[in-house]
Amino acid sequence: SEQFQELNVADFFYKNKDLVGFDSPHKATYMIVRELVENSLDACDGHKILPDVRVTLSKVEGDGGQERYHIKIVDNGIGVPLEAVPYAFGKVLFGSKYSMRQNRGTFGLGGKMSILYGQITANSRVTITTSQGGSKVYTFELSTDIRTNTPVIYRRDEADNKSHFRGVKIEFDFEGDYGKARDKIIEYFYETAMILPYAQLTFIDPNGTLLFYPRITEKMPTPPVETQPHPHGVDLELLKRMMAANPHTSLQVFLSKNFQRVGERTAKAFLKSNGFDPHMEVSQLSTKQLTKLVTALREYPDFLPPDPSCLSPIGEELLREGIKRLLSPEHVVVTTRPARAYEGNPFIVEVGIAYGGAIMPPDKPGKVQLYRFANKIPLLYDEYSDVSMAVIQNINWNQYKVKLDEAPIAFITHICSTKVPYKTAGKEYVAARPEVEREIDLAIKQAARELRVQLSRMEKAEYRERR
Amino acid sequence: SEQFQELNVADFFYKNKDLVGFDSPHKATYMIVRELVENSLDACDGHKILPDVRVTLSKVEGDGGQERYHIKIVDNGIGVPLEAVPYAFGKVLFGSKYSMRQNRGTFGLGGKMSILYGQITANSRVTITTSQGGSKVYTFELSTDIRTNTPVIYRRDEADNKSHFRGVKIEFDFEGDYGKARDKIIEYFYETAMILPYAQLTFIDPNGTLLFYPRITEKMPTPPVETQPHPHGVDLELLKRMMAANPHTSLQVFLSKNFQRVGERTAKAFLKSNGFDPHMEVSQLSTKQLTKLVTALREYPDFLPPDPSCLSPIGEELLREGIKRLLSPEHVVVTTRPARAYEGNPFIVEVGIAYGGAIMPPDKPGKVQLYRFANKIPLLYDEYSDVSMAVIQNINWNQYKVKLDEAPIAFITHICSTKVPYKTAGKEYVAARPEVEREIDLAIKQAARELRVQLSRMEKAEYRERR
Ligand SMILES: Nc1ncnc2c1ncn2[C@@H]1O[C@H](COP(=O)(O)OP(=O)(O)OP(=O)(O)O)[C@@H](O)[C@H]1O
Ligand SMILES: Nc1ncnc2c1ncn2[C@@H]1O[C@H](COP(=O)(O)OP(=O)(O)OP(=O)(O)O)[C@@H](O)[C@H]1O
Ligand SMILES: [Mg+2]
Ligand SMILES: [Mg+2]
Repeated sequence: SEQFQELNVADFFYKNKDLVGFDSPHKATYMIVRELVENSLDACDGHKILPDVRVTLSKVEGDGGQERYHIKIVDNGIGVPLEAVPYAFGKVLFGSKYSMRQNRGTFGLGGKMSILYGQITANSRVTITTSQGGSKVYTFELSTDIRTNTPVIYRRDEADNKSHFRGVKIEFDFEGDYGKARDKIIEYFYETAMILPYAQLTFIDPNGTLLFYPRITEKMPTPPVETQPHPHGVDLELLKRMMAANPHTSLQVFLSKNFQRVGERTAKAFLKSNGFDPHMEVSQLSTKQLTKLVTALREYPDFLPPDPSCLSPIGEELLREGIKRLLSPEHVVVTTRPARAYEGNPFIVEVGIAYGGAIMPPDKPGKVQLYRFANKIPLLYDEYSDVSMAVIQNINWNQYKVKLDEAPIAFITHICSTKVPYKTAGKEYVAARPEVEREIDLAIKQAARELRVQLSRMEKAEYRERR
Repeated sequence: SEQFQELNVADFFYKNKDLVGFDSPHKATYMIVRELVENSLDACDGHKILPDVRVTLSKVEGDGGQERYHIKIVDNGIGVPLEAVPYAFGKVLFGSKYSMRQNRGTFGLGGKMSILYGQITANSRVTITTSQGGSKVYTFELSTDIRTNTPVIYRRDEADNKSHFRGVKIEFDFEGDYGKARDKIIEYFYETAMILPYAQLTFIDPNGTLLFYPRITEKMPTPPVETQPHPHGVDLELLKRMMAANPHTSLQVFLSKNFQRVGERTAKAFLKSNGFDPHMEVSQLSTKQLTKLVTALREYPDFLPPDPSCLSPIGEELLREGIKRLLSPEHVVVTTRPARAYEGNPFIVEVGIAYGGAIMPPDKPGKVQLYRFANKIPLLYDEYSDVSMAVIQNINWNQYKVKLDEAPIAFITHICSTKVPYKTAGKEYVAARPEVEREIDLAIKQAARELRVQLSRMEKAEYRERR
């Protein structure tokens, strides 16, 4: 007969680490570096701090078998408040990225899975040193009790912040495979530097190699601002939670206070046109009226599209500069689509096409040079499953005078959103949400048209020269 | 500044339902049918019960907007014990499939996500009727409190089991899109019937169409038996938990009692050759010795390979019959690989190649006809990301005298394991674990060689005829 069991969420992800991208020692090595770097970058550019992130990966004595490494990462971000430290690093599904604004982090899982991997493979505790720039610096030594999903604190020290440190330092051991992961890790830093010219990145690898990307500008984009849900993204659960918080508000005030792009006048017009009394108290709505309201909100065409101030695109100038620096092409075309939404989640698509110069034609048919980014994170896995690749492969390139199998062409795509539709909890690639797919398609075609103009202009010039 | 928050696991999956495969109304419609059918089939063939599963999907009045459906599924499985019902259907990460044997279910999530989808989109409660064949039948009306991940019981009735019902009946409403999901749902039943000739499947769709697959044999494979972990799959967390349960056992007895394929003699030989005292009490091991023990267990070459009695392959005869019935080919070749393991998880790969007859060549280059199964579940999504497709596309088919783009050929793959390395929590496709990839590769090549023999035999016969 069946044995019933409740699984704690930390236990679930420990047993199913494949679902979070930790499915082999080399992949785990990559994931650990990227998850920690992404946390550090969020702590910097999410707070208008010019990032300075330093990672050291060194080989240490193992038990034989898998190779063992020590990772150390230091950043100059906003640090973590004292009381949150054990949970931020020791409790799965705990974090500060559950808000409605663009962040690299989103699940409350990545940093913990990295630390947990060290705990399971190398019996390593994690040492966290942090300060928020105050007079004190705190150091914790932690691990996670997987079966109860609670942090275990072995040590907690407080010291005077003599060096005025602000940020986070994390250290732990884990078993991995840097040899196999190296190319991807180097690529990850390279592509991150490409789109973040305001960041200083330092990586010292187990071979003693120093990878250093200096800051080349002090100009930083405005950090995104938290926003409210858009009515097109509402569902019954969300509406019920909002109403539970404000049961005695009138419908009209309730809508205007809880949703973006809904002022009192818009709320009134919406309610009247859908047969609701604007002055009715929300707690008075019957269940039938609730579901009717959800459908009406999702379908009402006259709400303004979502407010993009919760987003932070790379920007055309920075993207163009980054592509030139990374790929040394002869031609660069960059396109930004207007802000759209899928299920009420605002998103912006930015695309670049680079042509000629140092770019080589593909080495075999069917191969496409594509650099993918999501919320300023380089995506280096599963490219042939990604929506951007599918879009590029489905375009009829003849009409742009491009032979995809022979042209010295490279594509760059960036999707930024309050909720990137990742297919996996390891953020490996982006699912083909119709609204997102459409914007990537339009952006690539727009850029392709512009490229064709540039190429034919150049052909004409060369033609005249030869005559 | 950052706002810290703890997210309940039900809330996490509600907000990230894309990660569980519920990323659009038509996909959700498919997922709901498959998750419920898989639960019913597990409740039958996991207990040597000839399955009789009946699904009815009907259209009901919605609020306008998305189409609304009512789903009803009835099975003749073992039913659910009374005290477990609210949790089995109302608590995320609760189930009976966390054991070390082959089941369709594995995460403790699928049925709940389906029911939750109905709750969120149609404000629907779920009605569960069950009996384990006793004198009583129980009916529950439930929903899930997402923020606390606890079931909410609205109604609980008990009645005399006059009709001697044994099994489960589930009913709820949800918003979906059957029009778009129909082809995949029909295919799902078709392929399930192909490999389960002992199952009776009934599906009545919203158009009133009846899909009926009668049982065509009463022969059923032996249900898999729960086994213990294999030493090659141990990690520190697992070892610590085993030791916490038996702190005063000697190392030798501890290993032989807690692992499969480790008798006391093997344990003694292993311990001595790795410098451990077989009579030492497990609680006496230092942390350093613990990690050394883990590595030694994972690497010791002289443990027998995992015991496959925890697995239940389709079987060559049943697979051959099913392929013939489904595809009406001229030639069928079927291969079973020996039981192997990845990370201590036993798995078996079964492969079929069907050629000629009713099978058509691909309608465009690069397309491959592939039917994938994992733990007897048909996989109908993301085929070009799946390990089986990658293996087939990477084989040099010239040496088997097959032109993949022109041949009337179809492939069938089945991977069964105590833990199928799914890439996503929606079980959409299988990741390319090296050990699994290798077995699929060897199986396909073995079948291809056999096919070539059959084809050249036929060519010779035809040649002789023509002379
Ligand atoms: N270097 C850091 N500086 C400041 N805060 C940090 C740092 N690293 C982690 N944190 C805090 O710890 C939280 C948890 O991090 P974790 O990586 O586990 O999840 P996340 O980043 O929120 O989401 P994701 O799983 O998508 O990465 C973060 O939300 C952040 O508040
Ligand atoms: N039709 C059924 N008959 C008997 N037991 C059932 C049935 N449906 C669900 N259950 C029980 O409820 C549990 C939870 O089901 P659920 O689908 O949520 O998770 P699971 O099947 O264990 O794993 P997965 O998420 O992989 O499907 C099952 O493990 C099983 O014990
Ligand atoms: Mg993170
Ligand atoms: Mg299930």
